[in-house]
Amino acid sequence: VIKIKDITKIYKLGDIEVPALCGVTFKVKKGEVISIMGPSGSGKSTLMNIIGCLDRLTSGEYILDNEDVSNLDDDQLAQIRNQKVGFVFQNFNLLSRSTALANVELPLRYAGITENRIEMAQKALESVGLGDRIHHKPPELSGGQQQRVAIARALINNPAIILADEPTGNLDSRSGDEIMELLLGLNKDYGTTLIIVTHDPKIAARTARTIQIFDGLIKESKS
Amino acid sequence: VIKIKDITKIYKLGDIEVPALCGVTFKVKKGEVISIMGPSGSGKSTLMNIIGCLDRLTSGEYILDNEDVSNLDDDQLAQIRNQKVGFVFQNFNLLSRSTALANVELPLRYAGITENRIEMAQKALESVGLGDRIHHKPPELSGGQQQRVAIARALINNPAIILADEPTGNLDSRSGDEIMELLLGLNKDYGTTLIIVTHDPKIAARTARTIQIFDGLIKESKS
Ligand SMILES: Nc1ncnc2c1ncn2[C@@H]1O[C@H](COP(=O)(O)OP(=O)(O)OP(=O)(O)O)[C@@H](O)[C@H]1O
Ligand SMILES: Nc1ncnc2c1ncn2[C@@H]1O[C@H](COP(=O)(O)OP(=O)(O)OP(=O)(O)O)[C@@H](O)[C@H]1O
Ligand SMILES: [Mg+2]
Ligand SMILES: [Mg+2]
Repeated sequence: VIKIKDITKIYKLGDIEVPALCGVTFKVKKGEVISIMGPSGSGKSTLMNIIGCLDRLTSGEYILDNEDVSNLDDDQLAQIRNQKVGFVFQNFNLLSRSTALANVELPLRYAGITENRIEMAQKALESVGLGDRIHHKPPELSGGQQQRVAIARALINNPAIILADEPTGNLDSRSGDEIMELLLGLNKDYGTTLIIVTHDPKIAARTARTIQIFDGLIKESKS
Repeated sequence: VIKIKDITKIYKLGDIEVPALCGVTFKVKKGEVISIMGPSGSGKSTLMNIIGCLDRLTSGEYILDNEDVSNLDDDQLAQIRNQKVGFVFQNFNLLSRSTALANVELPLRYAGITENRIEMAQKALESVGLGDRIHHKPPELSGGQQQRVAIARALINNPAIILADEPTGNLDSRSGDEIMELLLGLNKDYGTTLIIVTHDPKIAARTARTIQIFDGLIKESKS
């Protein structure tokens, strides 16, 4: 479902060019569960942002669901994101002045859903163990609770592809296991494609295949 | 150096009371290296904020360096923070419109240091592996790089106490080891007291004593 070919990403900082991805090629089948590992700064989030249509590649080709998305405009990318991708951000990206409930409900509004939004959002928060925190705003939540709100928000539209950028970095191992159970359950029940960036080898061990990234290049890919 | 007795912390959200710490008592000796572990939401960051004089306890007693800090006003707490404590925040708390260099330099300005600030800040960033990223602003850095800027900033004044709230959550295991080497080196060379909140048992294993927190209470403390 995802085909990436020779992707480069060069950030421009004034006159300086910062190469973040230096020619990345791989494929992900529909319904696959893969993990991405690599040192801090190696390009994992950059790659996830391109896969999730949040950022543009500098060169190369990205085919998503048989459609070339490499050269779409911002509105077209936004539409693909809303319809196909659930994204758990490394820094959560929650609205700090809205409650957990309102944060999780937001994708439902964008999807034009008019019925039962509150119930659906509450259920999603219960599924990540936050049923008793739904009216707290992000500054009134612990780091791991904020992370779980971000996870609940990514799942709420039952997207075909879930991209999770270090989803358990702020969680104790038991909460981390519960999140993996939840994600793997979606894969099992709905065939959701999962791409999980992680620094935790125990999380990676629960995925079918691990891609190692190093200095913007894929070093190896093993199952 | 740190004596905490029967500390409670109750957050108020409108009419609702959220108990975060329910009577915590422990002592930390000068030069000790301890870790704090516990489930997400159990009260670790709340405890760290009280120890670091960033937040007030609801009841109980906190003696720091033989001085009762339980009832100081905001200015007095700020002074203690600047002089004695280096804090690595779980969510980094970097200034997003300032470079890494400016962020790390900030505590030196507050301490009234007028000479060599840039060199000292650059050296601190090199010590966490970010010598080639000093002019990047936080949005131009990876998650783990932002975490390392936060660490460099906490160390720059060579404080007597370092409080690190999940300092390796966004780091691969090798970068995490390098950070632990750095922190333990400060303890060895300067007798810096280290209190490290972590979800990683391998990090905790490198500390002399681990305190387990559960639902706002200390469950056990073992070496
Ligand atoms: N400002 C606040 N208002 C209300 N409740 C709060 C506030 N800050 C934290 N809490 C609650 O207090 C409890 C303890 O929070 P704390 O941040 O100390 O947890 P933690 O142990 O650091 O968790 P994590 O491992 O997820 O970072 C949580 O249940 C949280 O929802
Ligand atoms: N907006 C930007 N401008 C310039 N350089 C950037 C920008 N964003 C990221 N970078 C650089 O690109 C490189 C890759 O960043 P990326 O966020 O993809 O790393 P990562 O593998 O996710 O790391 P981590 O594990 O620390 O999250 C880093 O060296 C970073 O400094
Ligand atoms: Mg990243
Ligand atoms: Mg915390």
